[in-house]
Amino acid sequence: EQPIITGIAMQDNQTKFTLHGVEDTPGNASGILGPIGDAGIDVDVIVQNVSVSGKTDFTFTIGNSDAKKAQKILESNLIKVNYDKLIVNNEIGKVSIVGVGMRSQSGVASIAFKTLAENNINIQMISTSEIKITLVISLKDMNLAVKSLHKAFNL
Amino acid sequence: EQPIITGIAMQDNQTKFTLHGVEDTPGNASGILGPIGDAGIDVDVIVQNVSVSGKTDFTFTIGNSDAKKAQKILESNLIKVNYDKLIVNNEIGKVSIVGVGMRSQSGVASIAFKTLAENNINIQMISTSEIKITLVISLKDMNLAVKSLHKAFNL
Ligand SMILES: C[C@@H](O)[C@H](N)C(=O)O
Ligand SMILES: C[C@@H](O)[C@H](N)C(=O)O
Repeated sequence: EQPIITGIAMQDNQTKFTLHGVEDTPGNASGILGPIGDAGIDVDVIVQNVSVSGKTDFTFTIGNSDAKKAQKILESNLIKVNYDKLIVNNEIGKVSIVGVGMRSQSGVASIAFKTLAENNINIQMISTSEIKITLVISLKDMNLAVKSLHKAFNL
Repeated sequence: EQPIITGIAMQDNQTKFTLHGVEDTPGNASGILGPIGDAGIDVDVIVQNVSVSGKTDFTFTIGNSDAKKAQKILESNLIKVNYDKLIVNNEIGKVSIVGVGMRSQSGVASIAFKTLAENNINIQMISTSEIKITLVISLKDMNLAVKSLHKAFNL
């Protein structure tokens, strides 16, 4: 099945929260997102990779307008969730390659990664699905990223 | 916009590769996926979280039948990509909550996380999009995960 790229989407008004060093045991993902959701905060990207030493990082992005509220919750309203450090970054941009049939994404993802590498743009986060390859990069790199990806995918 | 959950998808024939301690500098994501893609290996989930100390983990899943080939490439065919350790795990299962309008995912993700937590199922990896919340868990937890998620979402 040949992937069809339909567009490059971008978002530059988000804040990324990383709970660094969350214990990788049942209940912590729920313990973090529960209070955030209860406060009516919409969450966009959620990324968590595997733990290598019993601890992992739990990262999510939200709109800038909810950032203060979210920070307060994470710093004082979590129940039974331990983490080492909270990292907040609003100098991020989200760029997504949107398409269909990206089931075997290696080809499309490879082109995207290569394009950014050639433009010396660092990829901070990656999260993929059959219809979307989502990349979080530095806000300052956004224009160049979107422009070069459009060119790379003939859009 | 109210999210509509259309189903719980599962996959139990994948192998997860984690390159632990990849330098978080431009070119490494491309350096890893390029050779994998060139070998005709289809990649399913790709997850990379932020680096906290200049290094990060790059994880992807592929079908079990490609695992031997992928391992060989990662151990000897990468060019200019340094990493500390390669972690291979085929005792994993992928369970996804599929729907539409999960733009504000906190509600749906919260229910999913809570359901697994209540069943003492550890969530190893998380990757989300508007149409899919993808969770990687232990293979042995798959049946219970799928059953309890069906119940939680009234499917
Ligand atoms: C880190 C967090 O996701 C944990 N593994 C959990 O299942 O809740
Ligand atoms: C780790 C890897 O993703 C790196 N940041 C890159 O841009 O290629």
